[in-house]
Amino acid sequence: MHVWSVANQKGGVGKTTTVVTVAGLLAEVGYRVLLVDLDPHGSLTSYFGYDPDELEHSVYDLFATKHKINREGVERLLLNSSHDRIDLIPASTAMATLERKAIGEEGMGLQVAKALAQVRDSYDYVLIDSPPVLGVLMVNALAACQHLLVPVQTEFLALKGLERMVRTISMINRARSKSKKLSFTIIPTFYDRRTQASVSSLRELHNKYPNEISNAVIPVDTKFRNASIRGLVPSVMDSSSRGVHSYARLLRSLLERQKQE
Amino acid sequence: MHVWSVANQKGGVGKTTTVVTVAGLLAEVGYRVLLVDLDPHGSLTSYFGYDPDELEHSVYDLFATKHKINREGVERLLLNSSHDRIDLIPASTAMATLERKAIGEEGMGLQVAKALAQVRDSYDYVLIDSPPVLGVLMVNALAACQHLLVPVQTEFLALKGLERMVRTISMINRARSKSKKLSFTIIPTFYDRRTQASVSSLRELHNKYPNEISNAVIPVDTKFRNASIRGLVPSVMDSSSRGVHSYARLLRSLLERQKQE
Ligand SMILES: Nc1ncnc2c1ncn2[C@@H]1O[C@H](COP(=O)(O)OP(=O)(O)OP(=O)(O)O)[C@@H](O)[C@H]1O
Ligand SMILES: Nc1ncnc2c1ncn2[C@@H]1O[C@H](COP(=O)(O)OP(=O)(O)OP(=O)(O)O)[C@@H](O)[C@H]1O
Ligand SMILES: [Mg+2]
Ligand SMILES: [Mg+2]
Repeated sequence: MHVWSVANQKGGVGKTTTVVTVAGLLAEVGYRVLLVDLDPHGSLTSYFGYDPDELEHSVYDLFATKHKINREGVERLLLNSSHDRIDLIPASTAMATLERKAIGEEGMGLQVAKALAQVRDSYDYVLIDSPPVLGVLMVNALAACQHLLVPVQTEFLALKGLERMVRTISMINRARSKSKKLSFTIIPTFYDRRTQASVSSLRELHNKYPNEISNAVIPVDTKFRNASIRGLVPSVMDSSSRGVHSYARLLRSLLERQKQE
Repeated sequence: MHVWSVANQKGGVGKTTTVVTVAGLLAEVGYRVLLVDLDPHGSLTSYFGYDPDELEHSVYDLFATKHKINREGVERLLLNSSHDRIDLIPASTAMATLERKAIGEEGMGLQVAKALAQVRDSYDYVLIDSPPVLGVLMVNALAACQHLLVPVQTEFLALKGLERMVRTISMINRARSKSKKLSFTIIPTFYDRRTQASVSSLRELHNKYPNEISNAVIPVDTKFRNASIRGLVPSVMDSSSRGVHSYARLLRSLLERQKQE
């Protein structure tokens, strides 16, 4: 089972869109996919028609319990998505209180990793969506994954925020053993070749992070918004769109890289 | 002095862009404007060329001090922007730790309001940018302002998050006296009339919030990104752009509404 997290401390860069689109493409080629929504705002959960304000069981349960997390406890959280090869562990808005609750309690950073270990044989890929804030939920996302996807808007201010994200990754890696270092891929999003800001920031990203930047660039594509109306993964909604094609190229390069490791 | 905050728990909806563009338009007609960056990610601070990781003095100081906040203490925080009628109280990344520090300490929700009272005669308008998370910094933004601007992307998922924001506003209003109730304006952003998601969610916004929605709709305009490269307010960078025109219409209706109150 491969675990990929999608994170960036900047808001609105395409994290949830990356999770949903990559999940749809993996499911189309036959993989069984689990999605985990670690954002208390619950965009991924809402995307599939569930209400983060009303859900009784969610990721929150993984933090609320003092007992050991067991397989039944995790399976109780699973929800269907609109695709039969994709399941979801949803978010609830109650998770916004976890930051405060986590203070003083040791080891809250591994709850998600422990839960995923319980369903290791049921899924081929796990994709974790995270909130745009560095806190206990993002730390769980970084601790649970083997590879990190970092969507970055192709605009000037985004580069500044990325430096901070890269520093956070090196911090996490200092605590990991040599064989388990967290690798990451930078995904340029909202690319628009007509805008000088987009063109020059993409060049700057290649200069600064030549080994981590993905060759697949995600263009601005308003069709992404239509997919969320009906809760369909973008590749099912419109498999010919430019956005979906660019994510398919991204996925091919990620799978290629994985083979070589 | 009028204090307007810009807030939405959803990331990437155009909060910082709204602050910078409205500030530029107010400054152009002669008003003296103070900007306050309450987002630990510091997009507004970076926009004007300052580094939120390196700054010694920032909004953080308003929370760190046990003493009463006085005028000199606030004036020490003021920085220049690229416009001579706009000043800035910057953010620093250290503010990300304030959530944890604020636990158990009473009355941390009014630090910004107290600081602004110290410079009441120096500015005509104060615009407060906030992070995409409901926490002590957003509570300060809501407590310090008389009117709230809520940018909302014209897409399906955004409507769900808006309900939550409106509930937060009613919660805040329960603690305010009748004459000081917080009013708010919903600003539809990233509007694209070619996308079904955009058109139908704008109609839904008008149905659900007929009294709070602004008639001015902000279109998708990639020129906003170019402005941030040079740290110029959008109306100085390109006063003829569609985006700037739509914000000018918004500002006219906000000033109109204010006259009537
Ligand atoms: N390449 C793209 N082109 C155009 N629109 C896009 C693209 N990617 C995402 N979007 C749209 O932009 C908005 C923000 O994307 P998304 O919600 O995925 O970002 P996010 O990083 O998850 O935000 P948050 O920080 O709030 O979690 C959504 O309306 C989405 O449909
Ligand atoms: N109307 C618009 N059309 C096109 N691009 C826009 C528009 N408004 C903002 N943008 C761009 O979208 C990105 C996100 O905007 P912005 O940073 O203002 O959002 P935000 O709500 O402040 O995000 P955060 O939640 O991270 O604070 C920026 O790159 C900005 O230049
Ligand atoms: Mg998201
Ligand atoms: Mg912002």
